[in-house]
This record gives sequence, C-alpha cells and structure tokens, in this order.
Amino acid sequence: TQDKHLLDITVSDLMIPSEKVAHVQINNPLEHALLVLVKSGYSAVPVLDPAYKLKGIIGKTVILNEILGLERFEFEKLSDIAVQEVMRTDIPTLSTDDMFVDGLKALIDFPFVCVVDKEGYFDGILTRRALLKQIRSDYYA
Amino acid sequence: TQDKHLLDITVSDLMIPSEKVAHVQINNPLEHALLVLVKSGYSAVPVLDPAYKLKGIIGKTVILNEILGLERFEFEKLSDIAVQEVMRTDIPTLSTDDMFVDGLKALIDFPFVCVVDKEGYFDGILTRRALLKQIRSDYYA
Ligand SMILES: Nc1ncnc2c1ncn2[C@@H]1O[C@@H]2COP(=O)(O)O[C@H]3[C@@H](O)[C@H](n4cnc5c(N)ncnc54)O[C@@H]3COP(=O)(O)O[C@H]2[C@H]1O
Ligand SMILES: Nc1ncnc2c1ncn2[C@@H]1O[C@@H]2COP(=O)(O)O[C@H]3[C@@H](O)[C@H](n4cnc5c(N)ncnc54)O[C@@H]3COP(=O)(O)O[C@H]2[C@H]1O
Repeated sequence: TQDKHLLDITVSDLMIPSEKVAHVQINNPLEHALLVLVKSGYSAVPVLDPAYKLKGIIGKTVILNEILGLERFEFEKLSDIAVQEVMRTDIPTLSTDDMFVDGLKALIDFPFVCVVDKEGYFDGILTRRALLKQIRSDYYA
Repeated sequence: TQDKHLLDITVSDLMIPSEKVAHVQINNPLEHALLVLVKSGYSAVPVLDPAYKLKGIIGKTVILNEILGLERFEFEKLSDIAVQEVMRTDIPTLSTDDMFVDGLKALIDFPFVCVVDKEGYFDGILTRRALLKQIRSDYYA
C-alpha cells in the first residue's frame, strides 16, 4: 500500500485479519473476558458467536463498572455474568471493499472498527494506528 | 482551525487543555487511580507531581496486571501500592508550538500524547480523535 494513492486504498488493504484479532465468545463469563483483556493489554476486543458472527465489543471499563460496589470491587461477581449481558452492541461496522475515507469517518469516535461480510461473519478490524501509519506515508510520499 | 491548512496547524490548535484532562498524582494509591479510570471511562491518564509537572501515564492494564495473582485478582493490594511505583515513564511529549506532522508521528503508537512546557509543566494532551477530526475536515475542504 506504500505506492497506492490514499483515495484508492480500501479497508481490506489496511485491516488486521480475523485470525490475528483477540476476541471473546458471547457465552464466556466476564472473568474470562477480563483475563483476555489484561493478558493481551487491549482496551476492548470484538465479541463473536459460535458461528464466528460479530455480536458486539467488550472492554475493561464496562466489566469493572459492572462489579464496582459501594465499598470495593466485587470480584466474585465476575464468574456469574456472561459477556453477552454487558457487551456493547451499538457499534459501527465496515466491509472489506469500503474506501479509506469511510474508515477515517468511522474511526473518529472509535479506536477500532470491526469489518464484517454481508452475512455478518467477522473479517477483521481496522485500527486508528493502521490508518495513521498510512496517512504518514502519504504525507511523505 | 477549520480554515487553516493542515501544514500550518500547531499542537496548541488541537490539544485538550490541562484543566479538562483527568489525571492522578504520583503519591495516589492504585485504588484511587483505578476508580478515576473506571469512573471517567478512560484507558489511561497522565500522572502529575504536586507542582503540576508531568511524571508519567497510568492505565487500567498496568494496574490490573499488578494485582493479578495465580488464582484471582488480589484487590486488597490496591491500597498498598502507589501510582509512581507502576506508572509508565518512557513516554513521548510534545510542546504547544510543535506542528501537525509532529503530532501525527507521535500519535502513531500512542492513543494520546502529553504536551509540556520547557520546564516540564503539564499543558494538556493531544489525542488521536482531535487529529483525525482535523484530517477529515481537511479532506472535505
Ligand atoms: N500489544 C501491542 N503492541 C503494540 N502496540 C500496542 C499494543 N497494544 C496496544 N498498542 C498501541 O496502543 C494503542 C491503543 O491500544 P488499545 O488496546 O487501547 O486499543 C486497541 C484495541 O482495543 C484494538 N486492537 C488492536 N489490535 C488488536 C488485536 N490484534 N486484537 C484485538 N483487538 C485489537 O484496537 C484498538 C486500537 O488499536 P491501535 O493499534 O490503533 O492502537 C494501539 C497501539 O497503537
Ligand atoms: N467520555 C468520552 N466521550 C466521548 N468519547 C470518548 C470518551 N471516552 C473515550 N472516548 C472515545 O474513545 C476513544 C478511546 O478512549 P480511551 O479512553 O481508550 O483513550 C483516551 C484516554 O486515555 C485519553 N483521554 C482522552 N480525553 C481525555 C481527558 N479529557 N482526560 C484524560 N485522558 C483523556 O486519550 C485517549 C485517546 O482519546 P481519543 O479522544 O483520541 O479517543 C477516545 C474517544 O474517541
């Protein structure tokens, strides 16, 4: 993508493919999701169903908010709540053949945006870092 | 900044001023830092000293890693560790008169970058969102 003009770049040129994206399943308990988020270091990851369709995203803040009691963090609750009960579902998505500018608009309010096919199967994610790296190489071209 | 050309825009045109930035102090216990991060929803925030100089940044992952034991999250440890013991200090900084392209380069690997003056006093932060919004308005200009 070094020599492609910014306007000709598609989402599939910049996205991280699904096999390289950390994710959790809708039926996982929150304890598992928090471990995946802490071990990977990511703020939030996609949530998939057993058929590999995208269902939402889940982040550390939502999980910690769920267990924040009056006096302390109630960690014992983590194993009783499933990811699908607290995940965020009102999220934008992109398709592989969307253009660079569609990615730019979607990433203004989200650190990453999920890429799905026409039936909703998960293809990967587009991140702000990938977009900014491309803008930098376009700047210096 | 709508009508300024991208190349003429400075960091001070886009940054969030210090009074609007959530932060913690070097001597705060981790419990306080985690509460600020959960209540604000931010992944990481700047760490300042009592004189308002920048000392580092702290995020949810570092705090949770610190208390992750073999069997469970050991929450009781949160009140025994100070922010300055675990904060990250190898972070880039910008100054108010740096240009747009300096901000772009710094933000490729960091969701936000702290802005400081020549003596290290904290002026604010430049975020990826502010940069992307300016790129979008330049795109449509
Ligand atoms: N292990 C690592 N190695 C190097 N740099 C790292 C890193 N983890 C985080 N970063 C840096 O920190 C930024 C913010 O990460 P965060 O986890 O908050 O937010 C991330 C995370 O929530 C998600 N993400 C990125 N890569 C992912 C992956 N492979 N699997 C699942 N989620 C991913 O997309 C968001 C934006 O990612 P982006 O790359 O634009 O921006 C990343 C990247 O610049
Ligand atoms: N309360 C809120 N209202 C609306 N949108 C929100 C929001 N909290 C987060 N977001 C959105 O999510 C992005 C990632 O936030 P995050 O907390 O991981 O990462 C944030 C956070 O660590 C820090 N940050 C942003 N504003 C801050 C502030 N006022 N005080 C302290 N830290 C801030 O800079 C990072 C990048 O911020 P950026 O704006 O580029 O990107 C933000 C923004 O697009």
